[in-house]
Amino acid sequence: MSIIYTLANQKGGVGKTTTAVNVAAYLAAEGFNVLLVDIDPQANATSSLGVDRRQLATSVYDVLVNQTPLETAITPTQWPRLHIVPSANQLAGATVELVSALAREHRLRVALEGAPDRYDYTLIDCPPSLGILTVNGLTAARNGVIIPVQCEYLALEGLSQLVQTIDLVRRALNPDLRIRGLVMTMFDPRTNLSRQVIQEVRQHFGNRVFRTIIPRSVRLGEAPSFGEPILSHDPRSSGARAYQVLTKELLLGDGKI
Amino acid sequence: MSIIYTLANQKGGVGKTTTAVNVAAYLAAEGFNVLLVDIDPQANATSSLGVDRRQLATSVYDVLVNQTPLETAITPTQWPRLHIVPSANQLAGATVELVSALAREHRLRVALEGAPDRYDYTLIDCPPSLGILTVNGLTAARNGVIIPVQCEYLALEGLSQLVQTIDLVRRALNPDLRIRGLVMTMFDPRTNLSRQVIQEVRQHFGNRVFRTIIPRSVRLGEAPSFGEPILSHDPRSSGARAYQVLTKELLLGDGKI
Ligand SMILES: Nc1ncnc2c1ncn2[C@@H]1O[C@H](COP(=O)(O)OP(=O)(O)OP(=O)(O)O)[C@@H](O)[C@H]1O
Ligand SMILES: Nc1ncnc2c1ncn2[C@@H]1O[C@H](COP(=O)(O)OP(=O)(O)OP(=O)(O)O)[C@@H](O)[C@H]1O
Ligand SMILES: [Mg+2]
Ligand SMILES: [Mg+2]
Repeated sequence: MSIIYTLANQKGGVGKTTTAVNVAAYLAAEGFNVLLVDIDPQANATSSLGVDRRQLATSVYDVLVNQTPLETAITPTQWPRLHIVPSANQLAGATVELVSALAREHRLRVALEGAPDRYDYTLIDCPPSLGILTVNGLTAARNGVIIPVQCEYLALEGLSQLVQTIDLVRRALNPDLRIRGLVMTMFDPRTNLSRQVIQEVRQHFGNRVFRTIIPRSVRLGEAPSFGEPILSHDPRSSGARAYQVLTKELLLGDGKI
Repeated sequence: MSIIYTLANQKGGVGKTTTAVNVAAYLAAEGFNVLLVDIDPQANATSSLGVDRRQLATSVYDVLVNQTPLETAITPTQWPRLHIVPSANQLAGATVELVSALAREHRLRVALEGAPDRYDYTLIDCPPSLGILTVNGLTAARNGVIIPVQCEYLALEGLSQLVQTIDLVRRALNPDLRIRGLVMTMFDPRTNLSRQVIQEVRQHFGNRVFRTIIPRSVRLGEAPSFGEPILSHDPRSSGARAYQVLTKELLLGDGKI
């Protein structure tokens, strides 16, 4: 049984994709079999791993809307043990297409339960909204949700709304849903703002905030333009180190190391 | 007749709210009567101007879903000539509530046509998606859409999807819809990535890219925590200067100065 984590936060640009892609890559580098599922119509996780979404026959769109078996959409990447279920632009239409579908919130969970049992970890990258795609991601999150939080004031504002949505999904759709942890991202040590935001988040969420803080690092922004995770693009950068340490912290908490 | 611009880009965290709030504030400072309409359920534009959404009787939710007259939702801010139609969290539910409504894409356009004719400019801030709320924003955009583009690689990827959506809305809902301009945001002169992204955007969009470039400036991230636009928080910062110059460039192009 794969451990399934969903990366969610309706605030845009907070590092959901960057965290999903880089934690997935370090998990694979540590020897675990990893599946990354991209349910964002922007397909940023797909292109961040060098997969060209125009070349694909099947995507997560088919899995969710046409109930195609997940297995047919699984695509290997250049990195051993790291596979992806890619997204595609037509997923943007899924929101409307799924509105009257039966058990529409469970499509992803059901698809993942039918997946081959060869993955140790499954990470799901969500779009910046609390619509049907993110609700699918939260319903499928067997082991919890990982919430990237940018070290910016506006990123604080949306957290209470996100927690309310998580509570709703726990009550109505996924009784096991819990917050696995909050990851502070794009930390800039030169500014008070970054420190204040971390302090504020720690006050509210206590030890559910991962100790590892991800610094702002240009290398992390460059890596997707080469279609590779940071461990390939620049493994000695501060961003790479931080994601490596975060992955270790996650594995420790999961009792895997 | 108010000039109506919509700020849209489904990529998250690119500076839609920051651009809407600060251009609105500088337009008001230049003597124009300005209405800022916040159709993002996160309500970041609302809190960036110090308006407490929990205290409000009516919001843009009532205007869109209950067809309450826009006039009743208009709220003054501390700054002369700058009014806002605030958002509220329950707007997140509007996407589902509006699905079967008649002419659901025209709700905002119709509401704005019923607004008092005392505004020179109306700016609409959208959420990071291409759903019904952003489509309402694009349908209401009488004079065009302003597209903030973060100087990051992943921000490039979504532009073609956004342009396709704009074309769709022009054909089906708003024949006058055009791109008023693209604003490059969070420019970091120390990195090649920023420069490459600007070059790439200029190649595709030519002179539809505003000449004014908004630099990354911590002050811009701080201002919302004080509930004020940058011209109040730190008028001499690089971010303030850039938004002042951008506003002048917009006014020049509109033949207002
Ligand atoms: N620690 C970091 N340092 C510098 N840049 C970063 C960092 N993390 C992410 N970025 C860059 O910031 C931008 C936003 O990050 P990302 O796209 O991962 O966020 P997101 O939450 O997935 O966005 P969306 O809401 O659009 O899905 C991207 O261009 C990314 O490359
Ligand atoms: N030029 C800038 N320099 C530094 N920080 C900025 C700048 N512009 C915006 N920010 C900060 O970056 C974050 C993202 O900006 P903003 O919220 O305006 O983007 P958005 O596109 O409206 O996001 P969303 O997609 O969630 O609506 C915010 O915390 C904001 O304060
Ligand atoms: Mg993303
Ligand atoms: Mg915004």
